[in-house]
Amino acid sequence: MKMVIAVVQDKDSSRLSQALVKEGFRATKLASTGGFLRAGNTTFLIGVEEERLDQLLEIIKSNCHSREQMVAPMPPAGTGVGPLIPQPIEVQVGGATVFIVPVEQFYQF
Amino acid sequence: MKMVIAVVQDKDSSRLSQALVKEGFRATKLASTGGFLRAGNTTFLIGVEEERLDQLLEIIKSNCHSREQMVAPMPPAGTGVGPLIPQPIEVQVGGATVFIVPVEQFYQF
Amino acid sequence: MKMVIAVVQDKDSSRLSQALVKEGFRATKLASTGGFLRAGNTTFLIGVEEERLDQLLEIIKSNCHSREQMVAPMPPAGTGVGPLIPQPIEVQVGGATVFIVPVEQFYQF
Ligand SMILES: Nc1ncnc2c1ncn2[C@@H]1O[C@@H]2COP(=O)(O)O[C@H]3[C@@H](O)[C@H](n4cnc5c(N)ncnc54)O[C@@H]3COP(=O)(O)O[C@H]2[C@H]1O
Ligand SMILES: Nc1ncnc2c1ncn2[C@@H]1O[C@@H]2COP(=O)(O)O[C@H]3[C@@H](O)[C@H](n4cnc5c(N)ncnc54)O[C@@H]3COP(=O)(O)O[C@H]2[C@H]1O
Ligand SMILES: Nc1ncnc2c1ncn2[C@@H]1O[C@@H]2COP(=O)(O)O[C@H]3[C@@H](O)[C@H](n4cnc5c(N)ncnc54)O[C@@H]3COP(=O)(O)O[C@H]2[C@H]1O
Repeated sequence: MKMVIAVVQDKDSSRLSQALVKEGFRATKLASTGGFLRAGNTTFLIGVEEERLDQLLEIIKSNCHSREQMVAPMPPAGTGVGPLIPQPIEVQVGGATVFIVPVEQFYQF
Repeated sequence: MKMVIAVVQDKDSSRLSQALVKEGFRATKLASTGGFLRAGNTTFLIGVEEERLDQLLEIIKSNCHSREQMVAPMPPAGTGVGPLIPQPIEVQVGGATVFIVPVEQFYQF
Repeated sequence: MKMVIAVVQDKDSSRLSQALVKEGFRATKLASTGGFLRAGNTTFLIGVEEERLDQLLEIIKSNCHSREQMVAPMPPAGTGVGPLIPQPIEVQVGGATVFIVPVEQFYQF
């Protein structure tokens, strides 16, 4: 068994959830925050049997989409530097960032 | 060392916390949501030395209880299908879903 | 690649985030709760290439500080035992509790 940890954009969270349910995948969702943009996103924990892993990755890939996000960069607090009106910059945010972690034992009580 | 990731029902979260403290287990709790029922639940992260793993699993098993939950199934948004008054269905929700993950290094700074 | 799971105190969360961004580390943050004190803390998930792991641990160590926290111990609910005015106790809370977990596959879609 593997644990898939997938960080996805909030905009894709419901669609991904529904696709997972439809194909019988089980998941737990955590509200999370990106370290860089400090915007909310969603972290999925999906325990999956190895033989279904490729199908799961396909579902994540097709339901999560890369988008551009405008960011007003913030100068570090208390430095006093940085322009009066910070120029917003464009950042490409990926559809999903996925980590596959080994599971040594799995139980349901 | 192992990392135990345990998804438990909110109703059992406090009792499990107290049992863990009483036996000297350390834990971090995350508010989570089930992918199917979309109801709140709790995800425990419990780092544990291998020799105490069986005792920990026993504590989780005895403090987390399986329950039935009524669910009004929602037709997928925007499909326009589904009955006017969806018949609620009964779902058995387990006491705990537990993943044991290897920890290669552990530090406290 | 490794997944670093770091539980840090809320007071250090922003400083740690900024230090990670400055050095090009990517992270996802989860609002969490300590099992013992039941106070809010922050769980960082940081996927990192093995060659940068030591630098990452150094950043966590230097940005997260141990502190004393006063706790009014609560007698277990419904036992009816415990003093009328529970004497607060002092608890040393570490800067960071860090677990390093193996990542078998990593994708960005
Ligand atoms: N130091 C930096 N300099 C320049 N650009 C930077 C940067 N840090 C991040 N970015 C850019 O900003 C996007 C949002 O990052 P954020 O950390 O808010 O939100 C991230 C974070 O929550 C998570 N994530 C990505 N890589 C991760 C990793 N190695 N470990 C843990 N979480 C990760 O996935 C979200 C989307 O990441 P993605 O890579 O698609 O998209 C990133 C990336 O394009
Ligand atoms: N492999 C896995 N990976 C990650 N997290 C996992 C997991 N297996 C279980 N969980 C977590 O544990 C909760 C309880 O799951 P359980 O299987 O006992 O109880 C489940 C199961 O009896 C049923 N169920 C879930 N998905 C189903 C589906 N596609 N079809 C029919 N019944 C389903 O509904 C109950 C509640 O599910 P829900 O998703 O809301 O909540 C799940 C989810 O948060
Ligand atoms: N093995 C592990 N697995 C998962 N998460 C872990 C962990 N070890 C630590 N943590 C997380 O890190 C926080 C700080 O732990 P620390 O050991 O520095 O600082 C701890 C420790 O000094 C003390 N403590 C915890 N449990 C205790 C107990 N049963 N008896 C006496 N002191 C305890 O209270 C402080 C706060 O603990 P709290 O649980 O609120 O918050 C913990 C918890 O959220």
